[in-house]
Amino acid sequence: MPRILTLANQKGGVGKTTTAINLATALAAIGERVLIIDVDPQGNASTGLGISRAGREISSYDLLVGESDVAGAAVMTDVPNVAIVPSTMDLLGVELAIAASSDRAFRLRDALRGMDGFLVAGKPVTYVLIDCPPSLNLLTINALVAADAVLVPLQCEFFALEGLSQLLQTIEHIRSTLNPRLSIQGVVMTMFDKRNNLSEQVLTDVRSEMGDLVYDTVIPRNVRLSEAPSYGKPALLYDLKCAGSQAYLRLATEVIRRERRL
Amino acid sequence: MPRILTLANQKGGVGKTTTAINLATALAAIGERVLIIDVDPQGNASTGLGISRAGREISSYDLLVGESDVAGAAVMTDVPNVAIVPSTMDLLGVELAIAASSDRAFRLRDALRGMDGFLVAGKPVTYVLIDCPPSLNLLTINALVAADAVLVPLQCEFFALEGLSQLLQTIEHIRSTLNPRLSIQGVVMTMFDKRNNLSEQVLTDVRSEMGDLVYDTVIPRNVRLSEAPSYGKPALLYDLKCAGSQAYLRLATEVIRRERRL
Ligand SMILES: Nc1ncnc2c1ncn2[C@@H]1O[C@H](COP(=O)(O)OP(=O)(O)OP(=O)(O)O)[C@@H](O)[C@H]1O
Ligand SMILES: Nc1ncnc2c1ncn2[C@@H]1O[C@H](COP(=O)(O)OP(=O)(O)OP(=O)(O)O)[C@@H](O)[C@H]1O
Ligand SMILES: [Mg+2]
Ligand SMILES: [Mg+2]
Repeated sequence: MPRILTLANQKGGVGKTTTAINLATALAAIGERVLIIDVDPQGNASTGLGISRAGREISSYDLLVGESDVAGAAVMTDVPNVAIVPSTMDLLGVELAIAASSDRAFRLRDALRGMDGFLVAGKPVTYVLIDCPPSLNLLTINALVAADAVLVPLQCEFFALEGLSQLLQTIEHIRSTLNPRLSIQGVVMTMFDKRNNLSEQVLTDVRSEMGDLVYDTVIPRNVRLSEAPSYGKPALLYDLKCAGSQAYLRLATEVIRRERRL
Repeated sequence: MPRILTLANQKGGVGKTTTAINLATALAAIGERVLIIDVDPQGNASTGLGISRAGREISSYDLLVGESDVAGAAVMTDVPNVAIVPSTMDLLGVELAIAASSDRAFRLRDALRGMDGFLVAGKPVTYVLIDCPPSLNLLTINALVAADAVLVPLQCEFFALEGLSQLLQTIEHIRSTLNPRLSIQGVVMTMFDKRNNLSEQVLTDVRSEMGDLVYDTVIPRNVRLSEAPSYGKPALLYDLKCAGSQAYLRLATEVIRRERRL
């Protein structure tokens, strides 16, 4: 069974999708085989990896309503050893479609349990990364219930701090009710701008509040990270040498080191 | 009756809250009396205007479930002529609370129809601004149904473009089913960074696609805008001379000019 990491934060625009795309690519670069599950109806992770609308015939919607399994829904990306189950706006209707069923919170977990036959480069997947929408709705709950651990992208901004305690409460609630194995892998600080004091201050506040949970690696604000998706590529393929790509490579080795410690 | 403008965009982190706070302050600075309704469970607009947790005894949750009217829920802010109905995390439960009732999409509209007795500086409110969460859920639908017009904050980033057509479809759908008077007041480009080509490219793309709907005023990326909320103040009170504050003052005069043309 692969390790399942969910990228969650109900605050919008903090770097969940950018982290999902570039961390997946970096993990693949150091030898892992990665499947991304895009459960955000916006489908930014799918677009950022170059999956056209036509390539999303079968999507994470089908996985959640039980009309497809992982092998049927996953598509390879242009990144070696990275596959994705893409998303479409159909996901907006999933809450309606499954709200009445008693297993509505376990749909994604159960779908991922049936992925043994799915191979990437002829071998089983070692990591699954799940990209969430900016809310604590049934899609994000499904991702938290399916996960072994949560990776929290946190922007170095004042408003981002405000939502952190709510997110931690939700994770604890899921752990104590629906998914006892759920832990926090770590908190990754994003869009750090060394020219502005606010970034420094938020970083210091979060490190003092969260301690070792905060990764040593801090992702800098770097325009190459926001340019890459318009070419349908992760930053590591668009510009490997840029500060953003290098930070995600460091993050990948730190994630693996933490996984080994478990 | 005041003019009701809703700030909506399901893409996260594009500047909805920053625009709600600073446009409200700028409108008040040019003589309007403004009420903000915070319907985002994160409560960033409430925090950014200095409303403590204790000051949110009655909130937009109570408005939506019918346990309070505007006069009972609104509190004055430190900004002259700006009041707010604050929000709390209780809002996360509102969908459950009102999902079964047939008027669930009209709760906010009906609550705002009953605000005649609510006065700011002894006079009726002239503008209501509604700040939405980053999703197209029942809270955002309530805000679109209650509105006369929508103001769309759009970040100068590639991913922000992707969600625009979906948002426009949703607005059109609400207009044709639940709120025939709903129009688009305009699209305001935010976090424009003149140092990077991507900003320029996105601005050009949006102007060619949306034409006159795009305000002439473009909000620059300006760190003072993101520092101000940590002091519980709008940027106009924190640093009136900064580029961000000056842009929001220009936006306010442009919004009024468009309103007058109607
Ligand atoms: N380190 C960075 N430096 C510069 N830009 C970044 C960085 N990380 C992300 N971005 C850009 O900031 C915007 C927000 O990032 P992203 O879309 O990944 O956040 P998100 O949390 O997934 O948003 P949402 O809440 O809408 O899902 C995007 O336009 C992205 O390209
Ligand atoms: N023009 C700007 N320049 C610099 N920073 C900005 C600007 N506008 C907003 N910000 C900052 O960017 C972040 C996102 O903005 P904001 O929270 O207003 O967006 P939002 O759309 O309301 O987010 P959400 O989708 O989570 O509700 C905040 O930390 C804010 O302080
Ligand atoms: Mg995203
Ligand atoms: Mg907001």
